[in-house]
Amino acid sequence: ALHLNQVKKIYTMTGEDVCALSSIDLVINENEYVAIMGPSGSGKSTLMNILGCLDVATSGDYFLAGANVSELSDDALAEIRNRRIGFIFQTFNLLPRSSLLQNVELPLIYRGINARERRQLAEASIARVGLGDRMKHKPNELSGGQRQRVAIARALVNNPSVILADEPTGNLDSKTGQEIMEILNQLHAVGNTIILVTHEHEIAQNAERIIQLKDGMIESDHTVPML
Amino acid sequence: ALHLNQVKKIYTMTGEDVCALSSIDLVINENEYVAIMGPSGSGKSTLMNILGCLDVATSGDYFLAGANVSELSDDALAEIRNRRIGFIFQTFNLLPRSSLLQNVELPLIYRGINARERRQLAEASIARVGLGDRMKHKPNELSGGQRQRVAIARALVNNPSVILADEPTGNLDSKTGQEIMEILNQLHAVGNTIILVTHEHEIAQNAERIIQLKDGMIESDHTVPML
Ligand SMILES: Nc1ncnc2c1ncn2[C@@H]1O[C@H](COP(=O)(O)OP(=O)(O)OP(=O)(O)O)[C@@H](O)[C@H]1O
Ligand SMILES: Nc1ncnc2c1ncn2[C@@H]1O[C@H](COP(=O)(O)OP(=O)(O)OP(=O)(O)O)[C@@H](O)[C@H]1O
Ligand SMILES: [Mg+2]
Ligand SMILES: [Mg+2]
Repeated sequence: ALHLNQVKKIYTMTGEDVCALSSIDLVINENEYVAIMGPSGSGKSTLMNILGCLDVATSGDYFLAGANVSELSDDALAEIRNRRIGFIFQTFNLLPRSSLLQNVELPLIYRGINARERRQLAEASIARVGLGDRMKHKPNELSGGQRQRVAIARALVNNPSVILADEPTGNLDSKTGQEIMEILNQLHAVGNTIILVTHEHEIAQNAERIIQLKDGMIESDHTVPML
Repeated sequence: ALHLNQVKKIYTMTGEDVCALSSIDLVINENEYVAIMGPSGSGKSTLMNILGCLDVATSGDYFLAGANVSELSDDALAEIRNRRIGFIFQTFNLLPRSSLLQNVELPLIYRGINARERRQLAEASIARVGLGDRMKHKPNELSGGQRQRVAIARALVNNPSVILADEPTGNLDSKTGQEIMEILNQLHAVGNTIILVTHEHEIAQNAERIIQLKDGMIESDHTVPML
């Protein structure tokens, strides 16, 4: 389970502090499917970065599977980020000078997987998002939606049990967006935890629970009616 | 008017050519409001880059207000890109080490506008997209949707008469997205030409005409029914 307790995040800048998260209490259990929505600037990506152990809260605690994240060693944190959590970034964060294949292999390299198996796993992840015919392209030789799909393929290649997807369909046409949601839905069906930021209500309907953020606070938190 | 005649775009890579646009004939008249839709990878951004004089067709001609773009001088092209066309990029293309204000001032600097007037114009454009309180932030100190709005503010600061918007609301919640569409609708109402790539049907409905791309070709081209 992911458990945030009184989590605040303040960005300190010269002359002004920005309070991005104001006081978040949140529990997400294993195998939940949660959508996070809210206005631009309301703190969604900041919340995701803390859940993904990519950023640290200014105050409050984050318990991941019972362990207080601030007390974990660097190695333990690296292991979590690499193997347990798959993060799909809102702005993709691809290596510009590496090919699509190399970008997707990156989490496998960190794991020490041998070159042959790495290639097979990466190719499978790439094929699943429909980019098998673009493997040698670099990010700037791909369309916006293709880059988004590379970010997705990379996040999923290590079979993480928690998937944090920040606007995974923002650059995709409806059909391709639905194909991506089908991948996430399947991953949920086999037991993984899915946390998804989206601004599209149709996409949010794939989840079981919708959390609305506003000004760094949780405004509402409802289960999605079963159909 | 923007007139593409038998335009092809082929990206040449070692070992494979990618045909991004296969044979485009297209006329967009002054003050039209056009939405371009289509699957990921179908050639929308490539088409926008050619219309915006940011890229060159492999074959075929592009006439902009009667002039063949391939015959224009570098100075004439620079003037078009800076003053006549405002381009909102799908991946924002902001200067990472400059503040929001500096990013939006950039087109005004190229025009040789003095510092005081530049600042006023840039601040007005920034206020219009709701980021008045974020002016000193750099792009990595902004949310995804805020970065998108900086790209919009920058594209509009020179009052261009042709606006090319590539997924301008892809990272915005519905309400902020509608505020942006209201800006574009107002610009259309005062005589400007708006060409918008979007994957969201609701956003496309703001336009008068919807063009569907598929595999680098125009699949359909219809006027939007008046309501
Ligand atoms: N520099 C490049 N070199 C090689 N191929 C490229 C390059 N840029 C784009 N492509 C390819 O050209 C095709 C069209 O790309 P384009 O960016 O126009 O698509 P798009 O319709 O904007 O897609 P999206 O909706 O995903 O943004 C894609 O299949 C892409 O892989
Ligand atoms: N490094 C930073 N320094 C200062 N302020 C920041 C930084 N990163 C984010 N912010 C601010 O914190 C607030 C929350 O940002 P966040 O990225 O979490 O928003 P968001 O909900 O993801 O927005 P969007 O929907 O636009 O992606 C924003 O107002 C933003 O300007
Ligand atoms: Mg965000
Ligand atoms: Mg594109």
